[in-house]
Amino acid sequence: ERRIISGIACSDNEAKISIIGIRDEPGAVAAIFKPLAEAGISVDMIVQDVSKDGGLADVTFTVDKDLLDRTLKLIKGSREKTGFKDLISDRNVIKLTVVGLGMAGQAGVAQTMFTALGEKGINIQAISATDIKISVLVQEKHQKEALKSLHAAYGLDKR
Amino acid sequence: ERRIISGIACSDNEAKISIIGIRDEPGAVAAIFKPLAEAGISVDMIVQDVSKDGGLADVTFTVDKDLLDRTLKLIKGSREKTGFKDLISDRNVIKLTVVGLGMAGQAGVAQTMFTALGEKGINIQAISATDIKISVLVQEKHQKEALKSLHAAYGLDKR
Ligand SMILES: C[C@@H](O)[C@H](N)C(=O)O
Ligand SMILES: C[C@@H](O)[C@H](N)C(=O)O
Repeated sequence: ERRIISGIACSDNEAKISIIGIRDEPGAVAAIFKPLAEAGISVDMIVQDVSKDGGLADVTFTVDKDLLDRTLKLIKGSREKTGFKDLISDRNVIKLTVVGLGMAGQAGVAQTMFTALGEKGINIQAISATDIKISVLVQEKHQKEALKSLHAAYGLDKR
Repeated sequence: ERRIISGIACSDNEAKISIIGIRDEPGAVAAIFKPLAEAGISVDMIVQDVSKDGGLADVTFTVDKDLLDRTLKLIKGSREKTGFKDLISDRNVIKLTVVGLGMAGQAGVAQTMFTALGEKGINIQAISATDIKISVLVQEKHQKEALKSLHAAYGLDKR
């Protein structure tokens, strides 16, 4: 069975932050991330879906766990400017990433990942994929089982 | 001024699909993408944010424009199984991607992209970023101006 992915990675040093209800208008996310960029805080995963209700959108992203408190402080500090509705954070997440090989047959790469997690009852909290790279956030407690399931699903557990 | 990105790409052959209100429980997205994977339809960008209200989540993704109708048909066809609330699609989008170099100073890469678009009044519809790669969806009509602004923002317009 030929390989369709080049690797599976797991990052457990990330914390998730969700900013709820930012204005869906030009410049809104730029204003959100400005204080973070100025503080030199690197953001890893970023997920923002289209807005539906009343022109408000949400954005979820991850930063290193040890930068969480500082990041939350900066976001709250700029609330007057950015005007969001709610702020949620969670330290107990891991980011699982699968990288495809970009060959024919890639249609199944994301599907295989989602199925491998779904079948083990592991809930996917967020998905960020572009091209051949797919990242998902799940609860930290699932780490061992998630990696085992992913390796098996992609045929990487054969020795 | 040193380069902080390795490239800017624009894909104008993509159509956006948003599936609104899928159950936020294990296996839900797997069920959504199953018929697409079985039909050999490759999905490029995928964005799914955390759910807030009543355990329902949305997922937005892109496929080649010429596969849009077929994809919508397949999604509607499996609605009994997957049970979503709404289905929205849009052909008039382009995907802009910036790839960072993964060096120190990466904190500003996403910020620079968002600011470059925001300042030109270009609205960001969706964001999918992981590690050094950031992709956003904007309206097709903004293509020329968006690329011009991004090249200038990253100092790639100097000759
Ligand atoms: C929601 C946010 O992405 C907004 N549309 C912006 O362009 O900044
Ligand atoms: C919403 C969707 O991602 C769901 N949580 C799943 O795991 O499939």
